[in-house]
Amino acid sequence: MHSIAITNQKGGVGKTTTGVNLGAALSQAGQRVCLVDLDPQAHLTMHLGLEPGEVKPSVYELLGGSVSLEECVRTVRPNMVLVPAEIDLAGAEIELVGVVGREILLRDALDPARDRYDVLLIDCPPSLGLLTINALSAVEEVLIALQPHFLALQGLGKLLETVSLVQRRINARLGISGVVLCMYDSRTALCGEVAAEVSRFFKSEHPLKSLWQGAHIFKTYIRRNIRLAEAPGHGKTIFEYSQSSHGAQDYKALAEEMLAFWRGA
Amino acid sequence: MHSIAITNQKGGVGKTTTGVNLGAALSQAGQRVCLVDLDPQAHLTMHLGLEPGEVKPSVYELLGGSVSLEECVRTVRPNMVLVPAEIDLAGAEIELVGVVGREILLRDALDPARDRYDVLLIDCPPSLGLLTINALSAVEEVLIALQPHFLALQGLGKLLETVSLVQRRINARLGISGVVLCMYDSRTALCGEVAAEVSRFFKSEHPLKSLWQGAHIFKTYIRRNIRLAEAPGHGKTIFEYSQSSHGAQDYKALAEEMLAFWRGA
Ligand SMILES: Nc1ncnc2c1ncn2[C@@H]1O[C@H](COP(=O)(O)OP(=O)(O)OP(=O)(O)O)[C@@H](O)[C@H]1O
Ligand SMILES: Nc1ncnc2c1ncn2[C@@H]1O[C@H](COP(=O)(O)OP(=O)(O)OP(=O)(O)O)[C@@H](O)[C@H]1O
Ligand SMILES: [Mg+2]
Ligand SMILES: [Mg+2]
Repeated sequence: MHSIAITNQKGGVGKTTTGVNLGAALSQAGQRVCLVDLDPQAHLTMHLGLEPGEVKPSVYELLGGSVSLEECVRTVRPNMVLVPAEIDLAGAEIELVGVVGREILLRDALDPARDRYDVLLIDCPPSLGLLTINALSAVEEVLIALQPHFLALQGLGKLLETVSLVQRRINARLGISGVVLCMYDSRTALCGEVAAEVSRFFKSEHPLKSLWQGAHIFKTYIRRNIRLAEAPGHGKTIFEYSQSSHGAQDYKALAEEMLAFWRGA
Repeated sequence: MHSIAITNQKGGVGKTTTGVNLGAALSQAGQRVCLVDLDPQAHLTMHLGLEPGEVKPSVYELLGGSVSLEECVRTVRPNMVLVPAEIDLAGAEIELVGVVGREILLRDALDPARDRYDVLLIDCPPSLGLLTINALSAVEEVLIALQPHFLALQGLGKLLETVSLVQRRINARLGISGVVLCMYDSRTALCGEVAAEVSRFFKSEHPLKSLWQGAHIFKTYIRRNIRLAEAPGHGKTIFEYSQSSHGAQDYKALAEEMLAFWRGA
């Protein structure tokens, strides 16, 4: 099973939109997909159309160890299940502060997933706190969603340090597997410049270089497309909302590129 | 002094961009402005061009009570000073968990600002954790930065509950003073629909309605403009980077609308 954490502590860069639509595209390609919403804002959960009444037990109870994975998953689409988030999760980082093994609660809870799914996608909140650390401790691959703006590059170093820390202390199998540029506006020079800068950065000599040894900077860019912002309001994936849009084309292409990369690797 | 916290737990909606450019516009209109960067990512600090070596003592030391406000402020532009953030702040929420009066550390530290500045603008991180609570406990006005997308509306309720909680338990003078729509794309129907929804929401009957009794939904929208995303890469405000851009026009108009609102109120 490919276990992937979609991360970036910078807010609003497309993590959740990628979780929903990359997950949907992979499931449409026949992969059994398990999505985990690890953000107290629960946007992934809402994006897929779940009502507030349908979200218990959630990832919060799963972290607390009071339910099994099987009791939490909801089939949300053909071939795609979701472990939802809801507002109680907002208290988790403080509540879990003193718990022994607080960083590996999710890893233990997700262990049964290995035999049941082909892809595990964890949507992280915009922070490097305990929830994101749980995601990084539970997976083998980090997919960085990046908005090609200047401030995006600033956060990258800190994110990589955090991944490195988890890799050294908790999860030796962790690595950066991919970087996907989201909200790409091809009419602007800035996006192209930042994309080139990202590419240079990942090829350069860097003390943490081994972390992204096998990383793949996706050739597919997710272009800025208002349909991607409209779909959540209807509780739909981009494929249900607007099959012919650029957003649908790009996420389908991203999934195909990812599958090809897995086959080739 | 108008003391304002720029908040929204949703990431990437324009809080920092508003902090820099509204602050700059107000200072250019003759207001003495004090900016406080309360985000461990320190994007406001970087946006104004400070080097990593120039940021101690920072807001972290201010919260810890080891320095005074006077020792932290840097004059970054004519009429505008900054209390910078830097990476140590990332540990603050955990370190301060057990401290008595942990929510009012910032309020106490900013008390000297009252006589020295006309406007205090605090840039908050994308969360409703202890740092944002400190900001809400320290100010009288909340300015909500909102991206007119569907998911933006979902977070609003939670944000208002948090403001209400702080108002009832810690800071009776707190209220929502304004809502500014950022990253507005007038070519899309979605932005107009969400803007109308926001307007309806703030006029409707709601148990927390008293919180936004005097609130002003700004008529000025900050349009999506790539210049606003380019300016941080040069360490410049939009006025220094591209005086004639839509971004500069919009933030100047926002400042004028805010000043008129203060005079009229
Ligand atoms: N390619 C795109 N084009 C247009 N809008 C987009 C695109 N990708 C995402 N959006 C919209 O931008 C906003 C932010 O995206 P999203 O919520 O996926 O980011 P995020 O990184 O998960 O944010 P957070 O850090 O708050 O979790 C949402 O309103 C979403 O619908
Ligand atoms: N009106 C705009 N047009 C185009 N780009 C913008 C606009 N406003 C902000 N940006 C860019 O969008 C990104 C997010 O904006 P910003 O950092 O101000 O949001 P934020 O709410 O402070 O994010 P965070 O939640 O991470 O603190 C930045 O790269 C910024 O330069
Ligand atoms: Mg998200
Ligand atoms: Mg910010």
